[in-house]
Amino acid sequence: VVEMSKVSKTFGDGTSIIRALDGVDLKIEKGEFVAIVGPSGSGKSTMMNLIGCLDRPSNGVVKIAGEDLSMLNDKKLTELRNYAIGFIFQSFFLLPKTTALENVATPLLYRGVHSKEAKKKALSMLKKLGMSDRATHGPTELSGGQQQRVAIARALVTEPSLILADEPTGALDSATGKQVMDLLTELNQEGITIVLITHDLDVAKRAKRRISLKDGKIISDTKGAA
Amino acid sequence: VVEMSKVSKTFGDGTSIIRALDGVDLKIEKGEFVAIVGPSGSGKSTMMNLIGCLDRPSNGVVKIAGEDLSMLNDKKLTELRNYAIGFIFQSFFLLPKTTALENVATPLLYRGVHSKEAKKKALSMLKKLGMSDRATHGPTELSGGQQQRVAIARALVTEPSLILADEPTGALDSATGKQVMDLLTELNQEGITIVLITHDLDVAKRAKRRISLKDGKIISDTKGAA
Ligand SMILES: Nc1ncnc2c1ncn2[C@@H]1O[C@H](COP(=O)(O)OP(=O)(O)OP(=O)(O)O)[C@@H](O)[C@H]1O
Ligand SMILES: Nc1ncnc2c1ncn2[C@@H]1O[C@H](COP(=O)(O)OP(=O)(O)OP(=O)(O)O)[C@@H](O)[C@H]1O
Ligand SMILES: [Mg+2]
Ligand SMILES: [Mg+2]
Repeated sequence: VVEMSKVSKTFGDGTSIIRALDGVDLKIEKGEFVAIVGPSGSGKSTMMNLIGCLDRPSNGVVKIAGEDLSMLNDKKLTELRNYAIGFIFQSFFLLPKTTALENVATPLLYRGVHSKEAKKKALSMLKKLGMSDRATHGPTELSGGQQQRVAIARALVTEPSLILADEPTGALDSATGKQVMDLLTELNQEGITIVLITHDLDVAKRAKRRISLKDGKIISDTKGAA
Repeated sequence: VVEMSKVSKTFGDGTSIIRALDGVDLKIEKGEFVAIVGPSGSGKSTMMNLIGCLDRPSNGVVKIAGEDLSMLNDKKLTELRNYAIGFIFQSFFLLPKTTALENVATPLLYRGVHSKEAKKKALSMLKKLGMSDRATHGPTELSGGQQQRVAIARALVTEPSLILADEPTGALDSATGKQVMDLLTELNQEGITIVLITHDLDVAKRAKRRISLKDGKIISDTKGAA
């Protein structure tokens, strides 16, 4: 469902070129549960932005569900992003003057779901993440870990077939982090493909495959928790 | 150097009162290295904001270096914040359209340090955090962990006597996180007081005292890594 061939991504130009990704080849099948690990700055979030159709590679081809992303126009890319993919961002990106409930309901409203049904589904997802009692609060009224859980709820509420999670437990204590991992594991068992970036080795162990990045390159790709 | 007596902090009013902190008594002596742990939403960042003079309690007294913060006017509070305290924020709060170097130099400029000297000290601190090669880049051009390291550099560049670190390794891989903890341990050995919030038990073990929060209350306070 995800395929990258000879993918590179560089930033900057002339004197200061940064090779965020450098010749990456990668295949992820439907239903896999993959952890991406590596040092700070090694290219993990950059890779995930390419998979999530939020950025385009400088070189190489990225395919999602067999479709070469460079062949899709913006309308089709947006459709893919909104209907097939749930993205949990490293820095959350919650709408600031908006309640937790509205933040989570937003992707459903974009799909044309009626407001009443969207809010019902949003509340149910917030409940799964222990956040239903704070549904009427905005991001500035929530702790770091509470904001993270709202971001997770928003990514999952549309029941995507591909979940991209960038450090989904970074701001959570171990008990709350385990609840999130239990939820992701449950979704994976239902057939949903999960690609997860983490610095936490206990989290990485719960995936079935581990890809290690270093300086924009894949240095190891092992199946079975190690 | 930090003293809290019967401190409470509530948000909201009428129907939805949130007791972020509820009757907290705490004494931290000069030179201590304290870890604050607890579930997401238990009041850790709220407590740190009160210690860091960024917020006032709803009840009780907060004293820094023997001074009751409620007795200080805004000018004296700002002076305390800028000269004695280094704050590493959970969400970094870097200036957006500003380079890493300028972000780190800013607290020195506020103290009246000349621009040339401020930049020299800023670059040296960025170097300690492995970020000197990215000094001319702004936050949007940096990875999550790189932004975190710039935020750490900024908090340390003024050589504060009290460091308040809210999840300082949250976005870092374990090797980079260890470098940051080595640096904090070194500063503590020089006599600097460190109060650190973390969800990472390996990080908490490096402190000499652990305070656990739950629902805004201190439920345990143990000396010696456990
Ligand atoms: N401005 C605010 N308005 C309403 N509630 C708030 C506000 N700021 C914090 N809170 C609430 O106070 C409680 C404690 O928040 P705090 O940020 O201190 O938690 P924390 O322990 O740092 O959590 P985390 O580990 O998730 O960062 C939480 O329930 C939070 O939602
Ligand atoms: N817009 C940009 N301009 C310049 N460099 C960039 C930009 N975005 C990312 N980079 C650089 O690309 C490299 C990879 O960044 P990326 O965010 O993918 O790292 P990461 O592995 O997610 O790191 P972390 O674990 O710290 O989040 C880093 O050196 C980063 O500074
Ligand atoms: Mg990242
Ligand atoms: Mg917090």
